[in-house]
Amino acid sequence: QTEYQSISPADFFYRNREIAGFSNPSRATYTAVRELLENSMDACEAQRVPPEVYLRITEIEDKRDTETKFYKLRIEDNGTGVPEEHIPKAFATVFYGSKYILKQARGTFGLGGTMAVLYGQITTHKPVQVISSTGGEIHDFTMMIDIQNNRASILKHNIRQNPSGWRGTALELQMEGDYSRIMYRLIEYLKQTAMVNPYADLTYVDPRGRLYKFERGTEKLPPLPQSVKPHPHGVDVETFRRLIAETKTRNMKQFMMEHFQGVGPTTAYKFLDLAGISTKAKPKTLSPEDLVKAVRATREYTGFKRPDASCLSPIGEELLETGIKKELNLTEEDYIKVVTRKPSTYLGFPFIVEAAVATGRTVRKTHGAGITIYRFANRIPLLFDESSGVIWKAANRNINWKTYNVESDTSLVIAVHVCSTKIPYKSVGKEYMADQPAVEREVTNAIREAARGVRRYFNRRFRIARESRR
Amino acid sequence: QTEYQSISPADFFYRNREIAGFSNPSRATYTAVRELLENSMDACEAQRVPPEVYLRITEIEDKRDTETKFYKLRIEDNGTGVPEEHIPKAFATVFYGSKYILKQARGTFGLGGTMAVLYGQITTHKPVQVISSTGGEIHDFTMMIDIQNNRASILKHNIRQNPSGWRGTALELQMEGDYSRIMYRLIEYLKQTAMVNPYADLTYVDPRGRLYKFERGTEKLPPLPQSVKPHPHGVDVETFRRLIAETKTRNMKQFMMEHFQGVGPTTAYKFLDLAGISTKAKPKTLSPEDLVKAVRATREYTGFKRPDASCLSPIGEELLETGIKKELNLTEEDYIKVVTRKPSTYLGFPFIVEAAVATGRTVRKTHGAGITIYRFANRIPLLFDESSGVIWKAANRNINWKTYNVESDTSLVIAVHVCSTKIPYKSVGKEYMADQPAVEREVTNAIREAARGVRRYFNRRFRIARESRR
Ligand SMILES: Nc1ncnc2c1ncn2[C@@H]1O[C@H](COP(=O)(O)OP(=O)(O)OP(=O)(O)O)[C@@H](O)[C@H]1O
Ligand SMILES: Nc1ncnc2c1ncn2[C@@H]1O[C@H](COP(=O)(O)OP(=O)(O)OP(=O)(O)O)[C@@H](O)[C@H]1O
Ligand SMILES: [Mg+2]
Ligand SMILES: [Mg+2]
Repeated sequence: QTEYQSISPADFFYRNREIAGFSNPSRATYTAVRELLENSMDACEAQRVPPEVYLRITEIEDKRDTETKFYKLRIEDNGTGVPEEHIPKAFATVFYGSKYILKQARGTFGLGGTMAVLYGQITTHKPVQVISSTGGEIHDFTMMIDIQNNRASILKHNIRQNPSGWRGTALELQMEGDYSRIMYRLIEYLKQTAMVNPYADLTYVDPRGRLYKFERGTEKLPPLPQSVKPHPHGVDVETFRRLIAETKTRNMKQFMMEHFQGVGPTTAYKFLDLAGISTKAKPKTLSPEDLVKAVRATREYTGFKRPDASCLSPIGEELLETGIKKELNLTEEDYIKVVTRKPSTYLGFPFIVEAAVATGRTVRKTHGAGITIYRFANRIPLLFDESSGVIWKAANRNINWKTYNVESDTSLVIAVHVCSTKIPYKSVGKEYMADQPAVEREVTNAIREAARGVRRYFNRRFRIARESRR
Repeated sequence: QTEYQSISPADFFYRNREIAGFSNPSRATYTAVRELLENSMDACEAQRVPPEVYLRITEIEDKRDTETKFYKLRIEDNGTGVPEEHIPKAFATVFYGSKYILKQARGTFGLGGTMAVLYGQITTHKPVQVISSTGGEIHDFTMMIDIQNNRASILKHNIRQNPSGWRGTALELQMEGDYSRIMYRLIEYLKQTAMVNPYADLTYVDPRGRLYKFERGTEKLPPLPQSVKPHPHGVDVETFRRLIAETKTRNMKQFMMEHFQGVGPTTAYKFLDLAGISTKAKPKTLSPEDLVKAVRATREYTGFKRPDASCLSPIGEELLETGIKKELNLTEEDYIKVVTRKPSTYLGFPFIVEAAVATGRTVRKTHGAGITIYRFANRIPLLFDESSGVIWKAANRNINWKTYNVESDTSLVIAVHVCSTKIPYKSVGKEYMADQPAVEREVTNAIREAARGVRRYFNRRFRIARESRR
């Protein structure tokens, strides 16, 4: 009499949508905008063009319903576009996407865009319209999600010619929301996105028709991250098993060199020796015991090269400084110190921490006394659950600010950006990062390094003030 | 050149296992025990038997590997057992289970048991063994998870006779872990489980062979929750659409009465009138516009009965007091006040808050000065992320303790239990509950109600002390 059932991934997130950040109409408005904008930014960077993103939120008049509010969200970008055969899955299937590879991107779960579409659909019963082109024909889909089967129901599909060779994606959906409750944070999210993506042009028209324009401060794009092979330290039995199942190599020495980064002939030989596996062994004939021996040896062997950070794309000190100065309106009367740490790893995943500390007259005028923290992960601004995350922990518990001449009434802005092939988010809503020990160490050290710059600045001003009194 | 792929639910949680609570070996040890024990408790309560659960963690000797530790986890219960045809899916498929219905249970996602099996497999490459019977034959499965396809690979399946009519489930898996780091919290989890489930016998043997026995304080089980129909307030377009797709009713009046709780003929008539839908309309011919009108009307119509709380199973004041006294060793020199609130709802989901406040000599001796908070959701102890959750927020920010004669050095224990058909967890790791406004209100009021009892106790003791001085 116990009844069992399985549910689709879309059904799971339909039932538990608060776990994906759609907990109530105002928060859902924020998350929908976030997910769509991050998709556009990823697509533009992949296309290597300075992003042009246009976002419009329109309120839908509803004479009878004064409690609940409904909005039309429209977003357009000049990114890669989505090929015809992938459009239905990209926007109407959970756990489908192009970011499941070992390369830094804002997207990682294959879930966000579809969740925005899903939330719109279950609150309004309206389909989503996606118009996209990769340079050829323009595909115009109107679709809904068949939630129980985690796939698209295509209501309309028009194909148009593309004489101007437009490339990009436009998406329009309708959803229940609560704009006035979330307005401040939404604008703040856009502003902070501009701060760490100063090469992007963002145009936003709000429900009252007001135009917000975040103009690019530079045309210079950050380096394109490269997809890399896994590092031996990030390996577990399942990863190893999958590589073996797919490999075309004929012996274990070739296997190690082919499938992992930074493994040359000598390293492969020494590693296999430690693991107790013959270099001539055929990978596909490895026993389960050998598999486990190999994985354990990846942790014990200390001769592997440092992880390859070409899969990462830090903002860079120049762009970060440009972005912060532009969005915080810093002048010559302010001081800013930007720091980029060397690549590090946690659990085999490479990451880089960048930090900036700013102080001065403008900072005091706009932020008041005390420390204000801006948090970023893979160029995504984090605006919620501040005290739960690793950046707040590092700034508030690991640093003795008095030693940097920072008092409780000093006006200070700290910005921290963590980029990685895998951001240690604690939930699929991407609210905050877990305090992984290696990440916490690097964030702490980055802030300290930047704080030393601020201390020198304070000392210099103190000396100047003292000189001028004599 | 952009490559797209879909991944299975098991693959998603394999890649993002920290989101399910498997962030590192010590935390994984805790989460695995939690998920398995909660499955056993659910199964015993469903079978209406006082739970007998046996848990054993054994360290697996590994002469060469001194850094990483490996353990065998074994758990046995006298619950419902799992029918043969469902065993592979129950333990090796993500998003499969028996708790997707509108009824209170510890399990809710269809994911936890499979995650424990998955984590064990990817760290040891060892299969899981599940032995179970629903009273008939005993089925003994040895299996692994085919992660990329989210299904079981059955390595062995033996069927044995069951002359004694044993009923229950035994599961054994191997996993990497770190027992010493998590030991304190694991024992605390077991102790708090005993506190709110005082009808359960829990036996635990730790890696050093030590026996921990939590004996039942009563044979009396709490009321069995009943599966209920949805309340109209919990309805969105998708739920409505699914009910219509499956309905056998012939008109909308019948439809409303058949598929929702607490809707009689008069209520159906008035509701449909407000929605602007004819009582005679055939459900399957409703237009999309009518569907939306009906869903909006469910929010505006104020005449629905209060939600049916028979789907809930609060611990009850008697059992809660028994459990707390037993596990905290309270004596006649301690005071405890237990409170059960009336059922309430958030977003259409019914919930009940129960709270207890205790103080006295034993509390002071064991807990020291200050307030200690015990948190429970559907009888699951919550031991992590205390300051992120709604209970901590209510106790620390919404209550002025001085007005209850509680000073900063007063020794106080607060226990709060929230039970619901849908606990507002913020993540699939079930660490803490979101501060849904209705839930926050009820938790705050429950604590205040119990605190008033404590105030009377303090006043009484103060008067007695004053009398004895005269
Ligand atoms: N504006 C866009 N331009 C180009 N491709 C897009 C766009 N929006 C979505 N896509 C494609 O659709 C896929 C699925 O998007 P979705 O947001 O659901 O997941 P994701 O971005 O991969 O991961 P996450 O859930 O972390 O956001 C993306 O991986 C991308 O390939
Ligand atoms: N010890 C057990 N006895 C009986 N049935 C069990 C047992 N363990 C698991 N099951 C069955 O297997 C299903 C899947 O378990 P799993 O833990 O993966 O999900 P769940 O308990 O439904 O939800 P959650 O992810 O929240 O724990 C359960 O719903 C239950 O039907
Ligand atoms: Mg995305
Ligand atoms: Mg479970």
